[in-house]
Amino acid sequence: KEEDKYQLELGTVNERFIAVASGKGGVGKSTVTANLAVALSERGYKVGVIDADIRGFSIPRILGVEERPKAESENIIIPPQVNGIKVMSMGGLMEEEKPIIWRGPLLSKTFKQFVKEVRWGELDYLLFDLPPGTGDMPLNLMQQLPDSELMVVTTPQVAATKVSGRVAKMADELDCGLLGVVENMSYYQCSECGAKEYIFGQGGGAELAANLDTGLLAELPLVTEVRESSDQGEPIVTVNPEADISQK
Amino acid sequence: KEEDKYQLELGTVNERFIAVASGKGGVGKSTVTANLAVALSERGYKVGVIDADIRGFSIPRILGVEERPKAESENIIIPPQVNGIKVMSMGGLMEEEKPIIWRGPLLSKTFKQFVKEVRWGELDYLLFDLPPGTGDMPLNLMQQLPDSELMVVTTPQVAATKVSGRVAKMADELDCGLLGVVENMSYYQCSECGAKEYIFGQGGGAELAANLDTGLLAELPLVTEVRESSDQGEPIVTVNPEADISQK
Ligand SMILES: Nc1ncnc2c1ncn2[C@@H]1O[C@H](COP(=O)(O)OP(=O)(O)O)[C@@H](O)[C@H]1O
Ligand SMILES: Nc1ncnc2c1ncn2[C@@H]1O[C@H](COP(=O)(O)OP(=O)(O)O)[C@@H](O)[C@H]1O
Ligand SMILES: [Zn+2]
Repeated sequence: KEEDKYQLELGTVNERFIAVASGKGGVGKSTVTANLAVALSERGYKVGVIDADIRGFSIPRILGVEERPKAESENIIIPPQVNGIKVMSMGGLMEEEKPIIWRGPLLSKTFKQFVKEVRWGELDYLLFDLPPGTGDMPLNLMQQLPDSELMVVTTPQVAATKVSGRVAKMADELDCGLLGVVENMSYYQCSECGAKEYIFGQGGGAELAANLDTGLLAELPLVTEVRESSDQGEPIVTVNPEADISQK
Repeated sequence: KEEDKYQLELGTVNERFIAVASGKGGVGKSTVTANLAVALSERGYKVGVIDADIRGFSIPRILGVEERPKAESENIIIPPQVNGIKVMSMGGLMEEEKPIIWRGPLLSKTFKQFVKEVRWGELDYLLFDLPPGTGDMPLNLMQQLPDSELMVVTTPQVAATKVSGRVAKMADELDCGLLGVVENMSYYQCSECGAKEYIFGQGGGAELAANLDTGLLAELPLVTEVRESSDQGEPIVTVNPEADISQK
């Protein structure tokens, strides 16, 4: 099945390229990407992550990456690793404080470098945390890696799913595969009395999945521990493997 | 104090241009813009809103705008109104479902049109709901309307405030004024037992305000009713004027 592998310049990907995306920001795209990476790695898969959310990079923080990328030679970069996961992010290349007023062409060039000039080695999954929206970066990814599959993250708010789902329409026009929809922040359960509240609404994930003619892969609850563990650089799966959020 | 007014092509602004922005999406920027517009209008001010969040427009839905803009002549647009608030949004010009793969120059041209070719008449406040991030649109606004003042919205998560606050660094470099920071989703209070939980963390707003050497204007709780009323096109101030979220 050698021919099934996807060849990169400096590595191979045995299973899938998964682009985690959403038309809307703040829905938990980075949190879902990081937790997916750790959940796959815990199951023995070799995982790489590219934080392509150039303007809002947060993967290094959530995964607890402290090293910076190293240059093996002028055109070869060695990615930092944590829990066996290889991670490349804009966060590794720039200080967090500076505003990033970059134009399209520079973003596209940086993206190409992340894919072609990083020594990824043998991977099973290469995950991409895309910036929110339907701008330059999703376009770059779908054009440069036509075999990638989109995982669309949304909140349960039905009104927001039109915006979240726009990136899937783009994928459809560019002939990029759709893996499914993940609904995040589906409900909140009070830690004192157990009452459930649908703060961000209900049914958005199922409706978006039906609209896009794809499956609803998971409904993840809003759990304070998820945010706390992201702040500590230890995604929920490593902190508490039993928590149902990581079983999906 | 005639000279204090800001002259537009087709109108004047007596008090302020307020650009509601955040380096990060999903923090409640549109919800805060819509609620601020209604709160100001309820106090007798004449308010206009430009939904400049070209890729994620939601102001028309939150404010319950149903009419489309009308053309008075080839270069003059009459904005729709609701509760006396004049609203112009990309949402008014395009179907919600289509992916918006627009490049910078087209966005900048549309923005100019919204400011110069809309008959705003006499206003006290002109609010802008900016797209998340530090890309083209904030740049356009700060360059075209140097008198505008920035209101930065963040969540309480300290780790997220670096990203939320980036847009303020950009304003600083472009000599645009900073009005202050609004912290949104500050805490959640269980509707059954009253227990308070800091789902998204604590202290981010105060820390960002201190970092940016500006004031923390408000700390708004996460309230299910806020999302529900946005879904119904009746922002919280009109639904329940006593709710403390609209008093700020
Ligand atoms: N299931 C969840 N439970 C609790 N907090 C969450 C959950 N998913 C995301 N968050 C928090 O919500 C905020 C936004 O998540 P993030 O992953 O940064 O979104 P995006 O990448 O879509 O902008 C962060 O504060 C994060 O910690
Ligand atoms: N204070 C709040 N309480 C409850 N829900 C809120 C609050 N602020 C925002 N929301 C909800 O959070 C989501 C994101 O808000 P939105 O205004 O669209 O953010 P942004 O404009 O920053 O992307 C929406 O579902 C909105 O209804
Ligand atoms: Zn309770």
